[in-house]
Amino acid sequence: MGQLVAIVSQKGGVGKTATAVNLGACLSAIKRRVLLIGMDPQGGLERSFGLDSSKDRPGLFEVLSEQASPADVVYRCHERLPRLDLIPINVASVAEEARLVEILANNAGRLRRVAERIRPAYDFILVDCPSRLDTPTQAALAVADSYLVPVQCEYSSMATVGNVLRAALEVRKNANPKLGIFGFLLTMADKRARFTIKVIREVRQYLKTHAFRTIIPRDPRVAEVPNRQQPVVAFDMESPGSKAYISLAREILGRSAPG
Amino acid sequence: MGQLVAIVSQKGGVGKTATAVNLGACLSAIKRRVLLIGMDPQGGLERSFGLDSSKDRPGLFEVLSEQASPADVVYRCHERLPRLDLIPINVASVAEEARLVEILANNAGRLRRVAERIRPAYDFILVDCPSRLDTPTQAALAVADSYLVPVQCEYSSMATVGNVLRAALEVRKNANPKLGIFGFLLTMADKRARFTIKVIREVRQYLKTHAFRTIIPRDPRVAEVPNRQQPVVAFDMESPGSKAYISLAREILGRSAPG
Ligand SMILES: Nc1ncnc2c1ncn2[C@@H]1O[C@H](COP(=O)(O)OP(=O)(O)OP(=O)(O)O)[C@@H](O)[C@H]1O
Ligand SMILES: Nc1ncnc2c1ncn2[C@@H]1O[C@H](COP(=O)(O)OP(=O)(O)OP(=O)(O)O)[C@@H](O)[C@H]1O
Ligand SMILES: [Mg+2]
Ligand SMILES: [Mg+2]
Repeated sequence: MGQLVAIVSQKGGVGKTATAVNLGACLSAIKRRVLLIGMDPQGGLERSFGLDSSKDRPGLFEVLSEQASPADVVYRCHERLPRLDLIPINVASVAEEARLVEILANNAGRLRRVAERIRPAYDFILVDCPSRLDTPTQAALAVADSYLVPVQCEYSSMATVGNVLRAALEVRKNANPKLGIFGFLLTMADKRARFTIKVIREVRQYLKTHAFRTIIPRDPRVAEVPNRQQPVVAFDMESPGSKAYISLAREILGRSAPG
Repeated sequence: MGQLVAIVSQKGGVGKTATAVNLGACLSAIKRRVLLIGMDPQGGLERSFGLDSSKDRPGLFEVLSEQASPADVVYRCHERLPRLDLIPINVASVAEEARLVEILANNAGRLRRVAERIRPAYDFILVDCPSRLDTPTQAALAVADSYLVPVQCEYSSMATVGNVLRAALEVRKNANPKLGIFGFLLTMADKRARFTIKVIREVRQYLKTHAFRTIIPRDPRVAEVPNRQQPVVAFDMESPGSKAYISLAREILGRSAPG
């Protein structure tokens, strides 16, 4: 049975989408079957694979508004990564975004049914959430087994970690008693910057074993992903970003149960 | 009469809060009276001045829920910047965030009345919006004279500029016919990175005179702001980030009307 992990952060631009794309690719390259689900209306996940929001083919929006079934919305991401699939959010306007948020808030059962239908076919399901702690993220946490929080190695990102923990505890209390911590991932580390060292120390002190040992460095090749429309391992296996996401995938597979 | 400018981007981590704090400080240092308003529930703006969300003193949340008047929620930001004031959003939980969003959606008049009450006392009012195009941002655009869009010099940020333009046009059509473009600001430019040059070229080609000439470089001193709890000009006038925000303030004051 697949582990469903929500990738969550209230702070924007910390590497949620980059982690979904690149960790997903690395896990699938080590023989795991992985599904990525876009839950961020800006559609960064689908754009990372060249699949822009388009009404010619259905996505999560159509499934949750009961115009398509889950099987219709699963897409292959890359021909050299056959075990990596994607469900794009497929929201083409602010009006559709509002409709999706309304469905998630009022029909929690729909997302749950989708998750239960697809879960058996995968080892990992990674859900890319938007930078907010309200409905879309709460809905993802309500069906998740655990959550992964990217923490950019900058002061501004540290400050909101407490809000994420509080929001996850709320969901655990009200909707999903099994919700656990998958881990906190330090991202965009630049060892030359004074604040990077400080943030790493604080995260390790405050979050202890919940922080992954692997740290993702700032690597311009990772920032090329939205332009190359493929994960960094697919075009530069030797880059620092690729090596870090591969080591993260191995660290995850080396653990028995999640965090 | 003060110009009310909403700082908007669907992409997260592009420098919305950094621009509100640092551009606000520079405009106030050149003798303009400036008010910053936090509209992002994560509270990054107030944290940049050391004013965490606290229920000991009221903020925007209390004004919009009619527990306080606008005059009660204006705070001084820094003793050496006497012309820079701040209204913190003051949202302390996800439940309060939901309440605020509900008020903004159903009582558009309240924010409008607050804006009209405070506008005469300032030359510029900068509203720091969250990384989303739904209710909080739409409410800010509905009362704004114009909007400023930070565009991080990375591929992922370019991709959502079209969504911002579409969302602003919707608001212009339905709620605020005077809404104009204040400008598009290139941020975190790193001239060594190939994608920086490409994004600058594309923004200039696509947005022409709506793009500010001033470009904000990636500068670790700017990333120190949340830790030092003051704008970068207040602790390092000579840093590349300070010089860029000072030149941006001069470029804005040198124009007759907004773009
Ligand atoms: N390790 C890295 N090194 C360099 N750049 C990175 C790295 N990880 C992500 N980036 C870049 O940083 C920016 C932010 O990353 P990303 O979009 O994944 O963050 P996010 O948390 O999903 O943002 P949002 O809040 O918009 O959802 C993107 O331009 C991305 O390409
Ligand atoms: N010119 C710059 N040089 C270096 N770092 C910067 C610069 N501008 C902003 N930063 C840093 O980049 C990160 C993102 O900036 P900021 O928080 O202002 O973006 P935002 O768009 O407001 O993000 P959010 O989506 O969370 O609201 C922060 O850690 C900030 O300190
Ligand atoms: Mg994202
Ligand atoms: Mg911000």
